[in-house]
Amino acid sequence: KKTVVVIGLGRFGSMFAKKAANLGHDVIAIDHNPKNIENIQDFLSVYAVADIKTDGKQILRKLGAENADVGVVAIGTDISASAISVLELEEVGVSTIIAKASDEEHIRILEKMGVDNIISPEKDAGVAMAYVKLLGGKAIIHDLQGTYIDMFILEIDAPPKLWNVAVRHSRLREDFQMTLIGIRRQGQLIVIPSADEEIQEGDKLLLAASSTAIDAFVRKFV
Amino acid sequence: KKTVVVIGLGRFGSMFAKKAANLGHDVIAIDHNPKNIENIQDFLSVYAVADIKTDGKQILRKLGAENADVGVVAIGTDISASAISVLELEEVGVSTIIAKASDEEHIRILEKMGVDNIISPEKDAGVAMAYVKLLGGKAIIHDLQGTYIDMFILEIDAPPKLWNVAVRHSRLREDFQMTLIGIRRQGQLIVIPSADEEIQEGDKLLLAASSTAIDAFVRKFV
Ligand SMILES: Nc1ncnc2c1ncn2[C@@H]1O[C@H](COP(=O)(O)OP(=O)(O)OP(=O)(O)O)[C@@H](O)[C@H]1O
Ligand SMILES: Nc1ncnc2c1ncn2[C@@H]1O[C@H](COP(=O)(O)OP(=O)(O)OP(=O)(O)O)[C@@H](O)[C@H]1O
Repeated sequence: KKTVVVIGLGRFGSMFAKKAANLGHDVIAIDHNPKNIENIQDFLSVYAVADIKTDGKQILRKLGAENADVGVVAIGTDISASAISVLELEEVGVSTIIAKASDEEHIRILEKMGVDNIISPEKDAGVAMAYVKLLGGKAIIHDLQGTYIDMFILEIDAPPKLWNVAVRHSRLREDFQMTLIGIRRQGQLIVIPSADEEIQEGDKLLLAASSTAIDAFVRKFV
Repeated sequence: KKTVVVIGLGRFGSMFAKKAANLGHDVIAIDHNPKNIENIQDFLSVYAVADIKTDGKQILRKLGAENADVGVVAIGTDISASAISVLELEEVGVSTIIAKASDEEHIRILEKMGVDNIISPEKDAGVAMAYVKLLGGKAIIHDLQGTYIDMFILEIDAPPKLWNVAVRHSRLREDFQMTLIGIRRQGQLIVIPSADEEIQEGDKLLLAASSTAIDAFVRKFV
C-alpha cells in the first residue's frame, strides 16, 4: 500500500488520484478550489483546500505527506505554482515526482529542477492523433517509465522504392533511424524479419521510430 | 496531400496542426485568440481569428474548408463551442472528425453527435501514469484508430499463486479478462507462450487488459 500526494485536481490530477485509490493506495490531495476536492472526495484519504504557493510546507506536513511514495504535481497553467509544488514535495522527502507540463518552457524548468517524470498529455496526443489520421499509423507505443519517450510504431504500405529489396539493403536503420519490427504479408505477421527477407509489393511494414525520423521518412517516401 | 481544419489552437490543437504541416499537409486554422494563431502561423496555409459560435459556417467556406479530409475540434472547456464546431464541420462536408473532450459529459455529447474519434488526453495520461508508477507497468499500448481504446500492456512479477501453474490452468483469460502475451524469464522474452508453459517464480508476465480488468487483478493478486 503506497501513499500518493496529488497537488492540483484538474483532469490529469483527479484521474491519477482516482486510479491510485482504485488500486488500493492512500491518496492525499491539495487543491485551492473546493469543488475539485468535492468531486473526488470518496477517493481521498486526506485532503485540504489550500493554495500551495502560500500554505506549501505546513500543509504537506499537516496532511501526513512526509516521505510519501509518489508526488504528483498536476498544475499546468501556473508554472510558479507547479515549481513551488515540486520544491515542497522534495523538502518533505517525496522522492518520486510526476509533473504535468503545459509547454516547452515549463518542461525545461521542471527538467532543471530534476523532475524525471514530466508529462504533456495534450501535446503527445496531438502528435499521436496526427500520425494516426494522416499516416495510417495503426498503433502507438509509449514507454511511460520516465518522460514520454518520443517513440512510435507505425504500420505503412511498403513504398515502391523498397519492393524486392532485402531488409539488409533497405537502409531503414542507417538512413532513417527506423527499426523494422515486423512485416505483415497477406494477413500473416513476420516478426523481426531476417536481414535477407525481401520486402514485397503489398507488404505492410511495422516500424519503430521517433517522430523526427518518421517525418523525414514520410517526406521522402510517402 | 490532405487538407486539415483545426478549430481551437490550445496545446492539443496546435500540436496536431504543427505535425500535420510537418507531414506535408495543408492546415486551415480557426481560433478566437490572435496570439494562438501567431504562435504557429508558419505552419498554417490559411487561418482566421474568429469565434466559431458566431462566425461558424461562413468562415469555414471562406477559408476553403469545405470537404476537407480531416477536421479537428480542439476546444476542451467550452462544450457548446465544441458541439457547434462539430456541426459546422459536418455541414461543410468534413467527414472525419477528431474531437477533444474534457469530461464524461462532454464525451457523451460528442458520442451522441456521431463523432467517432473522441480523445481525452489528460484523463488517459492520468490513468496510464498511475499504472506505471503504482504497478510497475512497463508499457502502454493505445490503439488510436478510434477513441482511445481502454487497453494496456502491463509487465508484473508472476504472483506466488501462479508459480508452477501452466498457462492453460492460470485462468488469466477466463477469470480476469487478461491476455498473456509474453513471459520474461532471466532476460529472455517468450512471445505468446504455449498453453503448457509453466509460470515460474521470478517470471515477469506481460499482460494485455482493460483498466477494469487490471484493477480487479491487482486487488486480488498484487
Ligand atoms: N496555487 C495552487 N494551489 C492549489 N491548487 C492549484 C493552484 N493552482 C492551480 N491549482 C489547481 O490545480 C488544478 C489544475 O490546474 P490547471 O487547470 O492550471 O492545470 P491543467 O494542466 O490545465 O489541468 P488538466 O489536468 O485539467 O489539463 C486546478 O484544479 C486548480 O484548482
Ligand atoms: N468559440 C471559440 N471560437 C474559436 N476558438 C475558440 C473558441 N473557444 C475556445 N477557443 C480556442 O480553443 C483553444 C482551446 O480551448 P480550451 O483551452 O478551452 O481547450 P483545452 O482543452 O483546455 O485545450 P488544451 O489542448 O490546451 O488542453 C483556445 O486556444 C481558445 O482560444
